[in-house]
Amino acid sequence: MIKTVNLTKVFRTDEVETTALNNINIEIKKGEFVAVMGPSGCGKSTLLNILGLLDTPTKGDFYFLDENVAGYSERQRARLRKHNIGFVFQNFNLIDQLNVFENVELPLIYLRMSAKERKEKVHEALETMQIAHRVKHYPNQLSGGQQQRVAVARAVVSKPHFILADEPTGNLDSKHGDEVMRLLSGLNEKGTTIIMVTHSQRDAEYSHRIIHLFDGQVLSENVK
Amino acid sequence: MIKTVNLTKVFRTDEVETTALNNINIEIKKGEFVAVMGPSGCGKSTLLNILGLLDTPTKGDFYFLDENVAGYSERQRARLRKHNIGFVFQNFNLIDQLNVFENVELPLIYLRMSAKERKEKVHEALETMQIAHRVKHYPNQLSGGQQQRVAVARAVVSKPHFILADEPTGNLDSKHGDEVMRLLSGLNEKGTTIIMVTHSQRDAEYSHRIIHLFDGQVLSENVK
Ligand SMILES: Nc1ncnc2c1ncn2[C@@H]1O[C@H](COP(=O)(O)OP(=O)(O)OP(=O)(O)O)[C@@H](O)[C@H]1O
Ligand SMILES: Nc1ncnc2c1ncn2[C@@H]1O[C@H](COP(=O)(O)OP(=O)(O)OP(=O)(O)O)[C@@H](O)[C@H]1O
Ligand SMILES: [Mg+2]
Ligand SMILES: [Mg+2]
Repeated sequence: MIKTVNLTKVFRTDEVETTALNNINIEIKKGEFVAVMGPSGCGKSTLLNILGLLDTPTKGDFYFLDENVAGYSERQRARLRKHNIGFVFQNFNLIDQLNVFENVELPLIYLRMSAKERKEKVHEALETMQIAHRVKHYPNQLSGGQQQRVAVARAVVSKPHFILADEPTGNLDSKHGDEVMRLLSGLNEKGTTIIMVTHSQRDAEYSHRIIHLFDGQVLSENVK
Repeated sequence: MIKTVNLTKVFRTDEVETTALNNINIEIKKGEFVAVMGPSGCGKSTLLNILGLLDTPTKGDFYFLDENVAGYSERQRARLRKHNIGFVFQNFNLIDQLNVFENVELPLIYLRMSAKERKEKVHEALETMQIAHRVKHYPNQLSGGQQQRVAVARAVVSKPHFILADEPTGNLDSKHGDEVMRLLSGLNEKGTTIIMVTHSQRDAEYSHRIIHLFDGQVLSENVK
């Protein structure tokens, strides 16, 4: 259960002040599959980063699993995040010094799973994303779409309660894109709450509800 | 005029040998607008990097403007590249230490243009990509789609003879994506040769011809 109350985010640099989010009020129930859409620069990634406990609001409240986490420290947020959230980043954020196996394994190391069990789960995630044949490659030895698939594998490997995905199919052909969407759908049917930023109307069709953002504000919400 | 003869590219790492391109024979005429499509990992970026003189073949010949450049040194390729090619990278490759203005200005500095003329051209490119309001921002202060638009602005700013674009609309909503495609179309009508890798059937509609790659080989070519 995720809820924001008058959520505002302002970025300040020497030159410029940008209000990326302006009084956002949204609620996401357990088990929902919500898409977030809107023009480039309207605040989607900023919202997802706050919902994913990677960033903090400037003003307003944010309830995550019924705790008001708006004022939480980095350490408190990291703890909540590691136990609950799988995140697919818009630019993948793979670790260049780790190979594909090690990148996907990382969330499981935080959960203190045995090496044998980690190996099983990593291979399962890689097989699902059809990237097992690149297991020993490093990120800079992968195509753009292959990096994206590794990023998705890493987000799902621990079967987290929440998956937050920022444009998970942007670099994929339609066949691989559909496979990612089917994976997310399947996890949602088993109870995973999914919040997905997308520019693709086609991907948004998999969701229960679409939140439209514009210029840092909620424009509308369509229930499908 | 671009031509490849039995072009082959093999990547070798300690563990693995990957044949990314396998005997590619293609020809692109001056003034054409060619789209390159195919599944994730099939060799599109590898091909574009070689055509764009950023990488060299393992075997085979490659004619660029009637010179066989397959064996050219980095220095020779860089010189040809700076005077002829604008490149939009799949992961943007913006320089983090330079702001938006400086990133877009970079190709013009190599061409030894006056500061006044550079400023005019940079502002024109930024206006066309609707990103002028972010001119003093640094890449990590931009949204994914804004970074992509800066990358496109940089590729077109010197009005080069060739534009090579690797998935130029992957992070853009349909409105901004269409604007990029209209810009490329417009440049093509004025004589720019365009080679565009894309996963989007919609973007491919703007091209004269689509080359389909699969597993490192040319599968087919459709003339539209
Ligand atoms: N530096 C490298 N070392 C080893 N293998 C590589 C390297 N770069 C690319 N490859 C491999 O070469 C193949 C082709 O990669 P390429 O980036 O050209 O694919 P692509 O068609 O652009 O894919 P996408 O649509 O996912 O961007 C892939 O299987 C990739 O794993
Ligand atoms: N660190 C930052 N400093 C300053 N401004 C920022 C920063 N990060 C984002 N912004 C600005 O906040 C706004 C929202 O950015 P955000 O990344 O959320 O957009 P988005 O909706 O995800 O766009 P896209 O579809 O292009 O990915 C943008 O106008 C951007 O320039
Ligand atoms: Mg974004
Ligand atoms: Mg590619």
